[in-house]
Amino acid sequence: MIPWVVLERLFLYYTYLESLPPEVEWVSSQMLGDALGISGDLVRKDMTYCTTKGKPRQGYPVGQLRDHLREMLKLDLPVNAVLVGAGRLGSALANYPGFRRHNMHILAAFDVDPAKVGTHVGDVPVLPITELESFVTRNDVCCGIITVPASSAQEVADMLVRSGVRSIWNFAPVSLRVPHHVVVRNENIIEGFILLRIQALEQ
Amino acid sequence: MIPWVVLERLFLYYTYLESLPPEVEWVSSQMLGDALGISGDLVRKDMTYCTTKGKPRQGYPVGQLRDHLREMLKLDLPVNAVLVGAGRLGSALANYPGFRRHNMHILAAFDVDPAKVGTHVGDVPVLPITELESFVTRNDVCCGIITVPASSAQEVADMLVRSGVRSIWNFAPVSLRVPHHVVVRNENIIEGFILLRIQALEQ
Ligand SMILES: NC(=O)c1ccc[n+]([C@@H]2O[C@H](COP(=O)([O-])OP(=O)(O)OC[C@H]3O[C@@H](n4cnc5c(N)ncnc54)[C@H](O)[C@@H]3O)[C@@H](O)[C@H]2O)c1
Ligand SMILES: NC(=O)c1ccc[n+]([C@@H]2O[C@H](COP(=O)([O-])OP(=O)(O)OC[C@H]3O[C@@H](n4cnc5c(N)ncnc54)[C@H](O)[C@@H]3O)[C@@H](O)[C@H]2O)c1
Repeated sequence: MIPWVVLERLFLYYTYLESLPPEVEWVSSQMLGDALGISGDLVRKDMTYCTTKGKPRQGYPVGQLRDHLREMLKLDLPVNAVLVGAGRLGSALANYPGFRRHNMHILAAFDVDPAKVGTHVGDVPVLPITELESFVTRNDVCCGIITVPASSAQEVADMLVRSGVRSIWNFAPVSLRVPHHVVVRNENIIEGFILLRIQALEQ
Repeated sequence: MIPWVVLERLFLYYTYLESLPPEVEWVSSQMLGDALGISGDLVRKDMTYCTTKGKPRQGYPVGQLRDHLREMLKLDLPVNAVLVGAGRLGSALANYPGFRRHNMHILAAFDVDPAKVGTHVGDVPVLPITELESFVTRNDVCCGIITVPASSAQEVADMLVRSGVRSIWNFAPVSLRVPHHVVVRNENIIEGFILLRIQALEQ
């Protein structure tokens, strides 16, 4: 198991390599470090998890390292997800073409509101919450996206865990209690704005 | 000027103090450190920016420290914002009641689509992009929120900078070029899902 913080940096190295113009064939640990705001030493330590080796004074081969990271991080593997809460934020996410570009497929959305059940958000069907568990088991779903109000978030998380998802992407401003084998990522969009205003007022 | 990374931690200490039950009257730098996953030493260093002092073996007074942080971070100051791009994501954000709870007021949205101009998203009016600059100057707007496609994001950023906003909250997946005096925060929502899937597949 590669530690979570290393995985996060490997993905950021990958994004940086992807953004380089085609004529750049070699990249040093210093360049990679500068892109992430970390030291060259830490980059070299991270690279011990990769089989692509650097050459003294030349650095790492951009194409080879980029393709190797893509394979290591399994970015080409298609991943299925379901979304619970087809409200304002849920429908913006379900409809977003950017997911498919990264091999992430939202198969269905679930809701309790009778006015939403039976409709579509883009090409994603909105199904009743009572069908969540059977849908997840039948369709090899890896991730559940939670966009319900904070008051229902834990109850929805429990349903997702019971149905067998391995990961939860949570937009509700509550911290969820889940078993160790389930990975949770909390997105706190509002926090971004609060930090921005603090910095803007400090200027 | 307090460094950005310290401001970010001060806000996270504040959020932690807010979440404590009322009967907890003292908190140690160790407890604050554990909440953020950092060392007690770093907490003590951060606290040198605050006037609330800790007491040996007792720690910091929760109520006093929380109120002092709230004042330092100017969380009670109302902040005006405008949103450019009243599409899927823009309308989910413009409509979200969570902003007002944190004294952040989205006064208007702007768009180029004639079908959207003249409508409302919740109680936020959608105005033509040609009126952006005069609206911002007339209404003391601190922040511009960018939710337009990547291809228009830089042009919209230039307009916001010309109109005098001090900060930009950018949701488009591009990095913006802005003058030093303007603060930019890039929200890359998709990155959260990619990191989650990497970790889930690694389990
Ligand atoms: N809208 C935003 O910009 C925004 C920003 C940050 C965070 N959030 C968070 O995202 C979540 C959703 O926000 P929103 O603005 O989309 O709210 P919303 O009220 O528009 O949508 C919530 C949806 O969840 C459904 N729902 C409620 N309980 C349910 C349950 N038990 N099972 C299934 N569906 C259920 C509702 O019927 C509704 O369709 C909230 O927790 C909010 O705090 C939203
Ligand atoms: N929808 C999501 O869940 C999501 C997630 C992550 C990132 N994003 C990013 O957020 C941005 C918006 O995404 P969306 O899904 O809401 O797209 P969208 O197409 O639904 O909305 C874009 C809006 O911007 C308007 N617009 C285009 N050019 C403009 C200009 N020059 N000035 C003013 N308005 C202009 C369009 O008329 C439209 O209303 C994109 O950059 C996207 O990559 C969206």
